[in-house]
Amino acid sequence: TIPKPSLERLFLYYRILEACREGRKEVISSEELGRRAGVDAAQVRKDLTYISQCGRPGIGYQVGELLVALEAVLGLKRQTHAALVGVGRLGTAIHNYPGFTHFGLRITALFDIDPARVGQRVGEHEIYHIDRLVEIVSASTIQLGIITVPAHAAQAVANGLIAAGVRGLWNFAPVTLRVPPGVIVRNEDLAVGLATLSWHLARSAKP
Amino acid sequence: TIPKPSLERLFLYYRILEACREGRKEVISSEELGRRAGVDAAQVRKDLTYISQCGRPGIGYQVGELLVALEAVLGLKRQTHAALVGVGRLGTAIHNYPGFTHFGLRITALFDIDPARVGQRVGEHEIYHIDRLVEIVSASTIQLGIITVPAHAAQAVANGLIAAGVRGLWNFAPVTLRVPPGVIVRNEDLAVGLATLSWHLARSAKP
Ligand SMILES: NC(=O)c1ccc[n+]([C@@H]2O[C@H](COP(=O)([O-])OP(=O)(O)OC[C@H]3O[C@@H](n4cnc5c(N)ncnc54)[C@H](O)[C@@H]3O)[C@@H](O)[C@H]2O)c1
Ligand SMILES: NC(=O)c1ccc[n+]([C@@H]2O[C@H](COP(=O)([O-])OP(=O)(O)OC[C@H]3O[C@@H](n4cnc5c(N)ncnc54)[C@H](O)[C@@H]3O)[C@@H](O)[C@H]2O)c1
Repeated sequence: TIPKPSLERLFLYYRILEACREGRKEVISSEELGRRAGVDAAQVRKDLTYISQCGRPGIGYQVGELLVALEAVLGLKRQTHAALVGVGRLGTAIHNYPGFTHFGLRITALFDIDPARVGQRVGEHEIYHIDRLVEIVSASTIQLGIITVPAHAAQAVANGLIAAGVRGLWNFAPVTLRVPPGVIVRNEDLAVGLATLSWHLARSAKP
Repeated sequence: TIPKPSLERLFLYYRILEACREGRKEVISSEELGRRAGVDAAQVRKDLTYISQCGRPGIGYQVGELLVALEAVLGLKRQTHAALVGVGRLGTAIHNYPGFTHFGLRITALFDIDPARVGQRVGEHEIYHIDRLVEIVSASTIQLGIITVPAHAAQAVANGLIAAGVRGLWNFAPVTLRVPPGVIVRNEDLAVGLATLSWHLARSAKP
């Protein structure tokens, strides 16, 4: 399997190579790909061996070939359907963001608990009441749950998604979810990200 | 200095202990703190040595004492002032989020380029035009820049913030920023987070 840091870099290279394709650039060296990704060239070459791509010395890599190989290994053509629970500030920003379709994500159902939001139409979807989560999700092709509800509601929402057969959770609430084995959780704790940055900033600030 | 994984966990413990204080819980064991944080008890004890806290065997830690020690070591009482550039979907969600004040962050200036947004009032702030970034930020106590503009504009915005004296950047745009030594950048690449989750999901899915 591909180690996590390499995997994250491969997704980064994919986005850079897409921009090259749009700019009609056909060949790229590991030095240039490295410069655009903020990674050194030797690391780029090592990462690309995971998708069995070797550049030609002096010429580099074919952009088109790299994209095909990355799409296959990273499964980017695969569609992943997701339910988003909690259509508040963050949920709305995530739902409306076109960038996730690059990676094959489609949000196909929205849920909330607030009577003022339930029944509203957002884009092509209607916001369902959370009580219908298991009924709607278990009858769908949804494999992923995006949790953008307040911290106190997150565990109950996770339980509902798991009961409906979802095996992957993308959690933005600042709590540690307890899930059975076989369920994959990715926590995005934005506040901790910020706190770590300002901590480093204070330590490096001029005394 | 504190290693990054321990540092991120200390912020997580801080949030859990705050909830304990609100619930009038005065003592907590490393087992219980570990269970709430999703970390094993031995790791909790090891992390807490960074803030020179040792529990009493059989009794545990005083919640109040841990909070005081964490606030001091993590510098949580320190105010960090930030400028947010790009008051769109994500920028608005981040600006309105009350959770960041726990970690001493205050967003004190907003910037955008869209004439329809410039001059609008959001909460207590007026949205300034990006052309006034250096003038306003260099005359302020702002140390941190939050970048929520589209990818094509992010490098120019980073340059402006650095020119204005900012030394820390929290970047949400999916590009690798090039910055001079001494400037700290934290990238939050949400799309890569999602892509990695759906990759693991596909690999573990039933064949
Ligand atoms: N806004 C940010 O920038 C930000 C940053 C970091 C973390 N977060 C975290 O993301 C989560 C969402 O934050 P937000 O700012 O969007 O909050 P918000 O209050 O704007 O939105 C929360 C939404 O969840 C809904 N909800 C509440 N309980 C529910 C339940 N049981 N079932 C279904 N829906 C429910 C609410 O009706 C609301 O629409 C929170 O856990 C927050 O801590 C947000
Ligand atoms: N919305 C999400 O959930 C999400 C998820 C992942 C990544 N991102 C990234 O975050 C960034 C913001 O995304 P969004 O969804 O909020 O986009 P958006 O288009 O809703 O907002 C972008 C804002 O930036 C402003 N802007 C553009 N150029 C500018 C410049 N030169 N100076 C100042 N302001 C400028 C625009 O006027 C707009 O208000 C993007 O880089 C995006 O790729 C967003």
